[in-house]
Amino acid sequence: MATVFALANQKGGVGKTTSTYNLGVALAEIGQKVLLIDLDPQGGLTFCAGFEPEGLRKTIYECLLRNKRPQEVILSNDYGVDLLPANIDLAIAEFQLINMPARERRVTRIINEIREKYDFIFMDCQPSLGLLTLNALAAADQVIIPVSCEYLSVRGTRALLKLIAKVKGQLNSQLVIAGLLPTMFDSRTIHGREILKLLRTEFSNLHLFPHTVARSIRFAETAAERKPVFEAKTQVPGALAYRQLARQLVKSK
Amino acid sequence: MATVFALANQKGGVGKTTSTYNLGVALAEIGQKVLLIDLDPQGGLTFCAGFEPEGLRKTIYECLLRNKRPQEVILSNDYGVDLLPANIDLAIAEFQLINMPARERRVTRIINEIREKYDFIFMDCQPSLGLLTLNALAAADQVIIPVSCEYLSVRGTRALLKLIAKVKGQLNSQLVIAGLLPTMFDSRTIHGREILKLLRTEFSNLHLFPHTVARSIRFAETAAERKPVFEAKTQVPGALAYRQLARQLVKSK
Ligand SMILES: Nc1ncnc2c1ncn2[C@@H]1O[C@H](COP(=O)(O)OP(=O)(O)OP(=O)(O)O)[C@@H](O)[C@H]1O
Ligand SMILES: Nc1ncnc2c1ncn2[C@@H]1O[C@H](COP(=O)(O)OP(=O)(O)OP(=O)(O)O)[C@@H](O)[C@H]1O
Ligand SMILES: [Mg+2]
Ligand SMILES: [Mg+2]
Repeated sequence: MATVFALANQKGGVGKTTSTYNLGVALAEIGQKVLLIDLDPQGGLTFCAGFEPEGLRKTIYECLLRNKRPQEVILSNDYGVDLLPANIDLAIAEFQLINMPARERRVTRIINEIREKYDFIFMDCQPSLGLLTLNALAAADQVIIPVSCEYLSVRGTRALLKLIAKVKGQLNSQLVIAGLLPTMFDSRTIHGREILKLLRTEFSNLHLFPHTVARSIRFAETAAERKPVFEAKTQVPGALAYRQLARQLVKSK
Repeated sequence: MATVFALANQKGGVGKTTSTYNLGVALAEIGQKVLLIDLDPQGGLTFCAGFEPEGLRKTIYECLLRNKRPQEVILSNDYGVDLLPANIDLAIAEFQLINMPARERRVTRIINEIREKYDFIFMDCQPSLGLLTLNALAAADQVIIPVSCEYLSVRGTRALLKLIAKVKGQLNSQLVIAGLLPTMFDSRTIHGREILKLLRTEFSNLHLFPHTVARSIRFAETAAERKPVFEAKTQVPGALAYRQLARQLVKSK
């Protein structure tokens, strides 16, 4: 039975998609059955996993609004992960879902159909607190909050925690915050170190993953090549952090 | 009579807010009357301009949905810019506007009330192509598209250009793309240089601003201190790019 994670932070560009993909591949490398779900109409995760979003005829849109079974839409890639893809069609779903019954539980219903087949399911959220992110939080067992080590992204975290508290109260009482995942950390800058300290003090009641993902251009490069960061030609410290986090998630399953 | 700009890109974390604020201050420094409008419920621009979004009783929400006059809500800061602020209330506006008449023109109506008082008006958009961004594109004379020099953010630009073409066709035939503004450029990396080249070839029919904003931790530092980048203790190449762009915008007014 899969443990379901949402990777969420409405602040843009903090490493949600990069973390979802690389963590997924790191788990597949150690024998876990992994499904990634793209909940961003931009299809960044779908692209990183090696597919062309706009070329797909079936995506999660069909599961959400045309009652297609997820098994008929799920793709597999060369790095051992399965993907429920998304493309721009998903942008319409947000408006169409508003007036539907149980609109916050459409993703939960999809996941319940396939949960038995996987060990881990990760949902990549878009940079907003709209209905799709709400669906992800309602469906998740745990939330990982990527936070880039820059002040503006710490600000966004407070608003997200308020929403998570509301979701726990009204939609999903089991929801747990797995932790804050520091990304794009540059140890050479005072600001980076200050932010890491701030995350520890400001959110002392939350777990701060010790696997800080260091800043490296290799992430942008490998994403452009639709490869996981583990395929970079040189050793990338941030890659190791994702592998360590993967091992930890398996241990605490 | 103000020229109205939208800073838009649905890809998250590409420097929309940072560009809006620093460009605004750079124009105020050379004697221009500038209004900044925050259209992101996270209130990043409101924060950068020196205000605490959640502490404000009146924001753009009241103008959009309670017909409050913008003059009653606008704030001024120590760096010579005016601000029409936003906070989390704005997140509700998106849903409330959906069923209202002329829902795409609510921001246009607000701007028409105050346009005479300013030389430049800049709107900071959230990382999505929803109704608030649509409002900004309907109200704008020109669009500046910040694009970070990393591949994932180039992908998002194509989808944005399609939306802009639609807006031009149906809502705002005068809308012009002022150009793509390369941000977070790191000339030491091959990837950064490749992306700059890609922007030139892939979007050869668009203007690529020659004022490339180099990556610097000073942007995150000054944002945390709610100061414009010009206040950094050391010389910041990216700061000069914003000043040069400001002079160019005045020349081509
Ligand atoms: N540790 C890192 N070091 C440097 N760059 C990184 C790192 N992680 C991700 N990136 C790059 O930063 C950019 C933003 O990352 P990503 O797209 O994963 O963030 P996101 O939170 O999913 O963005 P969005 O809010 O738009 O969905 C991308 O260009 C990515 O390649
Ligand atoms: N030229 C730059 N070099 C380095 N860091 C930068 C630069 N410009 C902005 N930043 C930093 O990058 C992060 C993202 O910038 P910013 O918040 O302005 O982007 P945005 O597009 O407005 O994000 P969002 O999509 O969440 O609204 C911030 O931490 C900011 O301080
Ligand atoms: Mg993403
Ligand atoms: Mg912003």
